[in-house]
Amino acid sequence: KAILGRNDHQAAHNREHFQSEGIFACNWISAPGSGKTRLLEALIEENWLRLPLYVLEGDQATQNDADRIKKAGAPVVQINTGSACHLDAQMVHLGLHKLNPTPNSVVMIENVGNMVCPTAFDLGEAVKIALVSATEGDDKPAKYPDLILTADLLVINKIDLIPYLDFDLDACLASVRKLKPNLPVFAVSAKTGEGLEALANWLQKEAIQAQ
Amino acid sequence: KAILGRNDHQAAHNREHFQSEGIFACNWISAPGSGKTRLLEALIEENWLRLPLYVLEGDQATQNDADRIKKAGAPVVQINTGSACHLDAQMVHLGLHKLNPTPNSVVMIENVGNMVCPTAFDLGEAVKIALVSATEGDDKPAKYPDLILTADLLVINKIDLIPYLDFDLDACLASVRKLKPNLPVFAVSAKTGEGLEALANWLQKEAIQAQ
Ligand SMILES: Nc1nc2c(ncn2[C@@H]2O[C@H](COP(=O)(O)OP(=O)(O)OP(=O)(O)O)[C@@H](O)[C@H]2O)c(=O)[nH]1
Ligand SMILES: Nc1nc2c(ncn2[C@@H]2O[C@H](COP(=O)(O)OP(=O)(O)OP(=O)(O)O)[C@@H](O)[C@H]2O)c(=O)[nH]1
Ligand SMILES: [Mg+2]
Ligand SMILES: [Mg+2]
Ligand SMILES: [Zn+2]
Ligand SMILES: [Zn+2]
Repeated sequence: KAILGRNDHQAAHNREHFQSEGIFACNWISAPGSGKTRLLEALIEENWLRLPLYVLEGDQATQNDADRIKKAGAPVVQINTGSACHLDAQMVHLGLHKLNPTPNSVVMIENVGNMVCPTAFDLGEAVKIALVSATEGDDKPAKYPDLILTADLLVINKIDLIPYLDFDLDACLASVRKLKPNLPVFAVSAKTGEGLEALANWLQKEAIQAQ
Repeated sequence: KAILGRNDHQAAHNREHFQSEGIFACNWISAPGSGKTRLLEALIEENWLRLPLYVLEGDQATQNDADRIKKAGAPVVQINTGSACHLDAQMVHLGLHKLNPTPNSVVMIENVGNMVCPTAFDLGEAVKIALVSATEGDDKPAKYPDLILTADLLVINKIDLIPYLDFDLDACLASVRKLKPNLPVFAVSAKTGEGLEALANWLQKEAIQAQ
């Protein structure tokens, strides 16, 4: 409880930073390997948002994701959390001082691959984006309700693989509706690009409003 | 630290329980949706272990996995952890008193889908089984090193999907070897059954030794 209190204090500080600079910050939360990095790579390469994109990468170990983001062409800082299972507001605060995003830009925060713990730690973001992938199965929303309940947006990724899976998109959407009826949902493939432009338009609209 | 100390005390109690009864207990740890439940379903249905199989299911919410295990034909108890991101030894202790596994049996503990936190909580098991699936990408061992470092066995699942993925099995194995050179690894498909009999034989051998 003390940990969360201290985190919320720092998160409020981050949020003030973002808001005073007109920066639109997103906290991407999902299981390991559901495609957070690949989605960011696609958004950066296609430049649909037509806004400066900055990335904060969170992982237990390695610079792998930051290297991929650098190759895609966006400024990025990698945070290694060690044994910690989530980014917290203090880590993000330190990361932001290295990243130095410009006013009216977009900061994408890719959290540690984890459907549970990151949902409890406010980073100061404007929106929490939950990601599930078709390969994980259609019952993940029901089984990890905090992920859905705390999300402002849900992205269902890897839809290109659905022909090879037992994934029932309608069942997945139904369990999402049961938990959070008005949650906006986009079904996409970071690989083929399907659905990405619509997602980018939603993000861009929110980003302009944040300016 | 106090939390881990109390957990270790209870874990030691669980371990005594198991050892005095000749029970072989496995703690299955992996990301959400990598196939823990499907693998257990297959092991139960095929009965390769030729030993009584009991299951303790851990999930934030729902009875979904326990229902699947019941349908497959094994006695099972579902533990719902609420917001907790991992099973702990006390939850397992309470679950065991409901499950009442017989002497010389096998208890499969399916942990909450999470590659990070469960690795830090001893449940009293004989072996920690780490599971990765090909759909998550080949860099997960490097990015989630605690999972590999604490594992007694690694299972790579969903190999049937490899033709449709960018998954480099050699790269995955190389990053595992870098962290833990002597870790036994099985590549399997819970869907097609490929590799499952070899995995079951390894488990059966360990189970007999535990009796
Ligand atoms: N077929 C297909 N594969 C995808 C898609 N998106 C990502 N992948 C693949 O899924 C694997 C994992 O993708 P990542 O982008 O590393 O996933 P992540 O969520 O960033 O993983 P962590 O950062 O470790 O939590 C990689 O092999 C990707 O190429 C998709 O839409 N379709
Ligand atoms: N193609 C293929 N699909 C699989 C395989 N194993 C599991 N699946 C599918 O992957 C999805 C997730 O499987 P689960 O067994 O629910 O995964 P889990 O690890 O138990 O998930 P959690 O308990 O939520 O962490 C389901 O749609 C399964 O049918 C496999 O070997 N091949
Ligand atoms: Mg990533
Ligand atoms: Mg399961
Ligand atoms: Zn955690
Ligand atoms: Zn007891």
